[in-house]
Amino acid sequence: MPRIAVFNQKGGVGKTTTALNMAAAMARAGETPLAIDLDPQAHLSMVSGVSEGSAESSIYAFYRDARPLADLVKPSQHGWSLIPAHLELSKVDTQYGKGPNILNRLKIGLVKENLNGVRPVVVDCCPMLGVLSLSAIFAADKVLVPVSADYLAVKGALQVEKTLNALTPVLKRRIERRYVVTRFDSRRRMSWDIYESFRERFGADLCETRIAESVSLAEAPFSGKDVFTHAPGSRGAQDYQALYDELKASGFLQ
Amino acid sequence: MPRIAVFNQKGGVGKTTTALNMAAAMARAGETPLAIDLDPQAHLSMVSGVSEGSAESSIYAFYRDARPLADLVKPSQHGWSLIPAHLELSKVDTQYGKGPNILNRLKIGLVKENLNGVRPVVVDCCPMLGVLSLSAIFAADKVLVPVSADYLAVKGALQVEKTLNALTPVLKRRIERRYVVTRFDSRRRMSWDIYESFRERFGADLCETRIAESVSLAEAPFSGKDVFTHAPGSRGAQDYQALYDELKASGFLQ
Ligand SMILES: Nc1ncnc2c1ncn2[C@@H]1O[C@H](COP(=O)(O)OP(=O)(O)OP(=O)(O)O)[C@@H](O)[C@H]1O
Ligand SMILES: Nc1ncnc2c1ncn2[C@@H]1O[C@H](COP(=O)(O)OP(=O)(O)OP(=O)(O)O)[C@@H](O)[C@H]1O
Ligand SMILES: [Mg+2]
Ligand SMILES: [Mg+2]
Repeated sequence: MPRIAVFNQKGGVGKTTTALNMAAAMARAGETPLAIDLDPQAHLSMVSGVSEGSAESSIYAFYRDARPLADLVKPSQHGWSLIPAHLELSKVDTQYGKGPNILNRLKIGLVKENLNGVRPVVVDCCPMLGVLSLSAIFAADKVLVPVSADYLAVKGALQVEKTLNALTPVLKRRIERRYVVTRFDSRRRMSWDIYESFRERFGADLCETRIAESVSLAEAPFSGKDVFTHAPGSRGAQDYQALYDELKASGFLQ
Repeated sequence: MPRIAVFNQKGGVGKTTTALNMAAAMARAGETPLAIDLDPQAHLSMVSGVSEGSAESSIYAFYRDARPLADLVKPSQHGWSLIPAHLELSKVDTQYGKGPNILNRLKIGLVKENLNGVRPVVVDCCPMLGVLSLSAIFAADKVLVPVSADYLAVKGALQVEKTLNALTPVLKRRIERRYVVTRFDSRRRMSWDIYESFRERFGADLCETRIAESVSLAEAPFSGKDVFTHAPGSRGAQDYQALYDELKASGFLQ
């Protein structure tokens, strides 16, 4: 069962939107996905319709009090479960170096509790390469990198690639990764130019599926729903379904 | 002369785009603005056409080696100057509590060197409320808050308002602030609904000017230019000019 970190240190590229709708696509395919919100700003928790809880009932309790991850799982209303985040989680990022194993704790917890023997895990990251995002990458088998089609996102994607490659000797394995272009505006010449340059740079690591800029994806959080529930026929739903199908077919979701 | 922090802890709402084009608008009005990049990911530095430098020639040298800010100023090619950032700057964020006065050092430096007696200062922040962004807010007279017209941005704007109000007793003054809606898509019903709800919530603190989603703003960084230089007649240039004019007329840029 895959453990997927949704990561890009660039802000606003669609990490949370991707984590949410990938978990929903997995649930619709009959899997029982577990989403983990590893962003102190708790955006995935907010858009999952999970009401705001205390730090003690969030993933921060795993770090601070060694609470079992299984105790922190909340069902969302749409077929997938979530361990929510909390603002206190930012204390973990400022603890770099204050524990030899902090980067490995999430992986150890998931493996020890066998939380993903039978269920896929999707981790949403914050827009910073700190202890939390590194913990997600260390815990994951694979990294899904949403990239938007603009200048700083191009720079950011190259930075992500560098980071993942730099971690290969540390983790003693090559981290499997896929880049998916999001917020794609097909009317812009620039969008296609960038897509082509990603294709040249990342080859088969670049998804064929592009997630179009689509109002259904921006609207869905207002009803606390994923896009399939909020707007089943919409472009946004079709694109995330296509992304799920492509990643499934290519073995990325094994 | 104003010191303006461009801040929002939400990623990808247009902080860097706003900092760049506000500095450019000031330069076109005959002012001599100084931009300070306080994001370890150095996006403002990248889009200013300032080539990537060492940590020693970035704002990190001010923090680590107490180098004078004046020594770190680089001219950009379009009439405004910049103190660039560097990835090493992330070490400052992890030093919370390791220096009683770290939050005040930028303000003290600017005042002591009288760096903005005659010139306005614009500070670009990273998408996190840590030591760096707090330093920018402490150093600034005013905060300009770009907000995009979507669900998480609404949540984020309320969070920013809470944060600024919570700092009032700490700073012993009310931080003057303006919210500006960015990446506005006037064809979406949702955009107008959100704008109206911001108007209700923020009243006169919400700018009349809305920055439309406009390809010229996304393209300009590819040529290392601000939008006025890259696409003078474009919607993006008009909108940022209008924002500058509005903030000037209302006294926010005094
Ligand atoms: N394909 C899309 N079409 C329309 N809107 C989108 C799309 N993808 C994302 N959005 C909207 O853009 C905003 C930013 O997306 P999102 O919050 O998922 O990005 P993020 O990378 O998680 O941001 P952060 O770095 O702040 O965590 C959200 O409000 C979301 O609703
Ligand atoms: N009004 C707009 N129209 C079109 N594109 C825009 C607009 N504003 C911003 N963009 C593009 O959206 C992307 C995100 O904007 P920007 O990087 O300025 O946001 P940010 O808040 O600084 O992000 P971060 O949180 O990562 O620092 C950029 O590539 C930028 O070119
Ligand atoms: Mg997010
Ligand atoms: Mg920025």
